[in-house]
Amino acid sequence: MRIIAVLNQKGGAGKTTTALNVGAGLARLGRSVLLADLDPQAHLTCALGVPAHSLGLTVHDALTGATRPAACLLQVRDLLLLPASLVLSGAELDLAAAPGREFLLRKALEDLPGRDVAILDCPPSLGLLTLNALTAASEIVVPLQAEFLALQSLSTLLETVDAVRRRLNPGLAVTGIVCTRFNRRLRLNREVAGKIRSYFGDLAFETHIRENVALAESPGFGQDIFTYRPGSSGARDYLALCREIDRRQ
Amino acid sequence: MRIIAVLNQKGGAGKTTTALNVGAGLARLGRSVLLADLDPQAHLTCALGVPAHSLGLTVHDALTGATRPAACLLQVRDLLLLPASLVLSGAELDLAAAPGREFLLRKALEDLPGRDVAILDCPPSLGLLTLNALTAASEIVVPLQAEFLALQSLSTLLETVDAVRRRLNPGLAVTGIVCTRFNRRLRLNREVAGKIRSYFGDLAFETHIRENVALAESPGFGQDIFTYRPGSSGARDYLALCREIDRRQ
Ligand SMILES: Nc1ncnc2c1ncn2[C@@H]1O[C@H](COP(=O)(O)OP(=O)(O)OP(=O)(O)O)[C@@H](O)[C@H]1O
Ligand SMILES: Nc1ncnc2c1ncn2[C@@H]1O[C@H](COP(=O)(O)OP(=O)(O)OP(=O)(O)O)[C@@H](O)[C@H]1O
Ligand SMILES: [Mg+2]
Ligand SMILES: [Mg+2]
Repeated sequence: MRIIAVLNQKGGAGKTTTALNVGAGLARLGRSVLLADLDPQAHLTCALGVPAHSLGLTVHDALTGATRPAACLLQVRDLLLLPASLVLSGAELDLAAAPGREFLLRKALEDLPGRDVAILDCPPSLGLLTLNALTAASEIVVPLQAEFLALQSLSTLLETVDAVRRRLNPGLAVTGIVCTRFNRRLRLNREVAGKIRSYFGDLAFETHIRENVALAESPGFGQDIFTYRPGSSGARDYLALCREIDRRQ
Repeated sequence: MRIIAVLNQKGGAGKTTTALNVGAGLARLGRSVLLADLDPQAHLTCALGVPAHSLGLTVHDALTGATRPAACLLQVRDLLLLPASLVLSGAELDLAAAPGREFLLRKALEDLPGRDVAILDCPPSLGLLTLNALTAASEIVVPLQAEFLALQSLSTLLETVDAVRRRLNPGLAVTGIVCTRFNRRLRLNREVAGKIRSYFGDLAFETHIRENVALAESPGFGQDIFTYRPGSSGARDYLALCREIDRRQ
């Protein structure tokens, strides 16, 4: 199983939007997909139309060992979801002293039914939940808005990935960096995207995800972009990104 | 001294942009201003042109008591800055067991020279650094992008503020909620802004900060919007917001 962590400690990079629509896009390409929501905001859970406040078991129970992880799974259309809720915000402190605290998610995923791909949505930090994702993952996808502040955080992120690869997860690969909310009419977006390509070469995906309000609207209907607005530029861009991810095995 | 925490656990809400430009705007209105960067990403420090990686003393030293807080201050044009660096990302775990861990910033600010206003930029989480800001603050300003996912996080944020008011800081007031990156041509932005006004009434600022690429460019030059592009809509909107904040003592 490919386990793809979608992460960037910079807030608002497009992590949840990318996890939702890459998950749904890969399912359309015929892959069996598991989504895991590791953000205490539970936005991926909410964007799939699942009311996070009314959930019984969540990923928090799977991480703390309160229950078998398989018992937390929900089926949402053709996707399996390991949902989150606000309870997860206690995880950083609850699990800080647990032995093997970085391996809890990796262990939990081993208990789940096999899928082709698992996609992990991370919170905007490099704390314990993100470390769990990096330790469980076989690869990472980094969404990023092509603006100055976002570029500053990228080197810290890649240093953290290196440290995880050296100490916790030797096989961790970087599948790619994708520009989100991209507007090619803005010089700033073009310049920053150009810098990414010159610093990181092939790690930069060919596909940019263009600014498209349908992508910001679809979570309000509990739908991915392919269900909500199949003809939109958002749907086309995320399908193109999925094909690139599919090719970069 | 007014101590204004700029916070929202939703990533990319416009916290750093608001802290930078409200700080600079209030200074233009004749107030003496202190800015404190509580985000391990150190984006406020970076946006003021201060290279975070080459700093000696930072807010981390002030919080842990390694040094007198006044020794960490930097003068940047007409602003005083309590800078951050990446070292701060260890604070959540370093300080987790410290007695009175939520009061560390409040104590540190007492050691600093008196100013009219202090503005605290918070990370995208409700962890210990944000709790320190909420405990030290006399009031909060909440920037928010007028989109569906951002609206979901708002109720959790206001519940946390209530809990801090009850247990740690009885005087904590909510000065207002401001829509950032606002585009009145988008129905989504108009609808969400309308919901904020109907749910929160006068807590919603009259001023919206319009989408304006100059606001995303100015940090790349280490400048606030008034220095970088004084005639821009970003400068006009942030000055209008400063006047509203000034009036809402
Ligand atoms: N290409 C796009 N076009 C328009 N809106 C977008 C696009 N991508 C994301 N958005 C919107 O931008 C906001 C930020 O995206 P999102 O919430 O996915 O980022 P995130 O990195 O998950 O944020 P956080 O750091 O809070 O977890 C959301 O309101 C989302 O709907
Ligand atoms: N009104 C605006 N118009 C255009 N760009 C903006 C505006 N406000 C903020 N930005 C840009 O949007 C991005 C997010 O803003 P900012 O970094 O200030 O948010 P934040 O809440 O501090 O993010 P984080 O959660 O990572 O701390 C930045 O690249 C910033 O330059
Ligand atoms: Mg998210
Ligand atoms: Mg910020």
